[in-house]
Amino acid sequence: LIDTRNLTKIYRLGDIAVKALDNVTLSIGAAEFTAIMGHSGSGKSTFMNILGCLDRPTSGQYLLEGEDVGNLSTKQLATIRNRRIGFVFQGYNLLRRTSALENVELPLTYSHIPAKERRKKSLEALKIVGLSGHEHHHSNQLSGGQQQRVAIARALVNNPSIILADEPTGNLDTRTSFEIMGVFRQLNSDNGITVIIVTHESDIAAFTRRHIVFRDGQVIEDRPNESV
Amino acid sequence: LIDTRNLTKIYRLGDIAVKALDNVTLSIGAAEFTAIMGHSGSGKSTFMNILGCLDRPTSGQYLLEGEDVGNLSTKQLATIRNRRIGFVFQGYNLLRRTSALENVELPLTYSHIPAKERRKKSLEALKIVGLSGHEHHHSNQLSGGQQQRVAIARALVNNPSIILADEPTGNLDTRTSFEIMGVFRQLNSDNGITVIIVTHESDIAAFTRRHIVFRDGQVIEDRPNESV
Ligand SMILES: Nc1ncnc2c1ncn2[C@@H]1O[C@H](COP(=O)(O)OP(=O)(O)OP(=O)(O)O)[C@@H](O)[C@H]1O
Ligand SMILES: Nc1ncnc2c1ncn2[C@@H]1O[C@H](COP(=O)(O)OP(=O)(O)OP(=O)(O)O)[C@@H](O)[C@H]1O
Ligand SMILES: [Mg+2]
Ligand SMILES: [Mg+2]
Repeated sequence: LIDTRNLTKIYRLGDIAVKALDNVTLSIGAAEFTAIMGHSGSGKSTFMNILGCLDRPTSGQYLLEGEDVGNLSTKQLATIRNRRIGFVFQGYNLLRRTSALENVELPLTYSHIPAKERRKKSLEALKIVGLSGHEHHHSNQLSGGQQQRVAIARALVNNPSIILADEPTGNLDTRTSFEIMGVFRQLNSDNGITVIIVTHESDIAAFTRRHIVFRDGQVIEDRPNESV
Repeated sequence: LIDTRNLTKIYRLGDIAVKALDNVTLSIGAAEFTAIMGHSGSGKSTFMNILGCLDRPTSGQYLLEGEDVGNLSTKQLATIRNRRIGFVFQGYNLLRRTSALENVELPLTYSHIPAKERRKKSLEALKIVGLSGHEHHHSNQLSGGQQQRVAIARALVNNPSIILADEPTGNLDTRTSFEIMGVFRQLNSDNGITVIIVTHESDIAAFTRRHIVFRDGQVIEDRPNESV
């Protein structure tokens, strides 16, 4: 499903070059449930942004379902992002003075789904993450963990085939974190959705079946989850 | 040092009243090292915002060093915030297109400290959180965990007597989290700084000496850290 070959990302900051990703070559198959781990600044979010078609590599290839993403037009990339991929950003990226419901409905507006159906799906997604009752609250009226869950609901609402979640439980208490991981696990086992989670917590990574570890832009470890 | 009596915070959202804090009465002494825990939406950030003089309660009292904060003018509150309290926000609240160094220097500009001294203190604070070499990068060029550490450095730079940190390790890998907690522990034991940390992770709370647990705006548990 996902194939990266010699994926490299270099940021130029003045006269310094930061190699955020350094020749990353790996494959993630359909219906896998994978954790991406590594130190702060090791390249995890950069990798996720490229997988999610939100950013392009400096060099190397990214094949999504056999198709070279580097050859796609901006329009084609936007369609993939809206239809096939659900993305939970490390910083949530919610609209602050917009309600939870409207934030969650946003991806569906691109799919020409009737308003009634959009609302129904969005309320369902908010229910799944435990936010029933908060649908009309604006993002800036929600707690940190509630905002994080709105971002998660938004990633689920368009029935994506791939979920990319960058630290989705960073601001959640243990019980809520485990509920969310239970949701991801169910989407993976029941619906065959490929789930890739960036996390730094081992008890969150424990829900997944494969651990990929980054350091300084490189993959230094890639193994099955022994504790499963 | 910190005394709250029947502290209550009610948010009005349309015709609904959300009781974010419900009669919270507790005391935190000087040089204490305390963890505040509880489910998402239980009132932790609301409590921290009031302690940090960033918000006022709906009813009840907050005494800081014996002084009723409710009786202070906006100007006096601003002085307390800038001189006595270091605050790490759950959402960091950094200036995005401003360098890490400038973000960290910001609190010092209120203290009429000469530019050379401001820069020196800020570089030192960035070094303490492991960000030497990143001082000139803008916030939006830093990873999530790097941004979080800029926010922590900014809270340390004005030598506060109280540090209030709302989920300061939520986006940090385990090793970096433990380094940061080591910094807080040292500031507490060597400098007598009162440190109050919101966290949902038990191995982070393990660094502290007292655990306060919130649920639905109330304190349901308040005990020493047994594992110390
Ligand atoms: N500005 C606001 N307007 C309305 N309601 C608010 C506002 N800020 C917080 N609330 C509500 O108050 C309650 C407590 O919020 P608070 O941010 O203190 O929770 P928290 O314990 O910090 O949660 P988390 O662990 O998710 O960060 C929540 O139910 C939230 O929806
Ligand atoms: N827009 C940017 N411009 C310049 N450098 C960047 C940019 N984004 C990221 N970087 C750098 O690339 C490196 C990798 O960043 P990335 O965000 O992928 O790390 P991460 O593994 O997600 O870290 P964290 O766990 O702290 O979120 C870091 O050194 C960071 O400073
Ligand atoms: Mg990141
Ligand atoms: Mg909070």
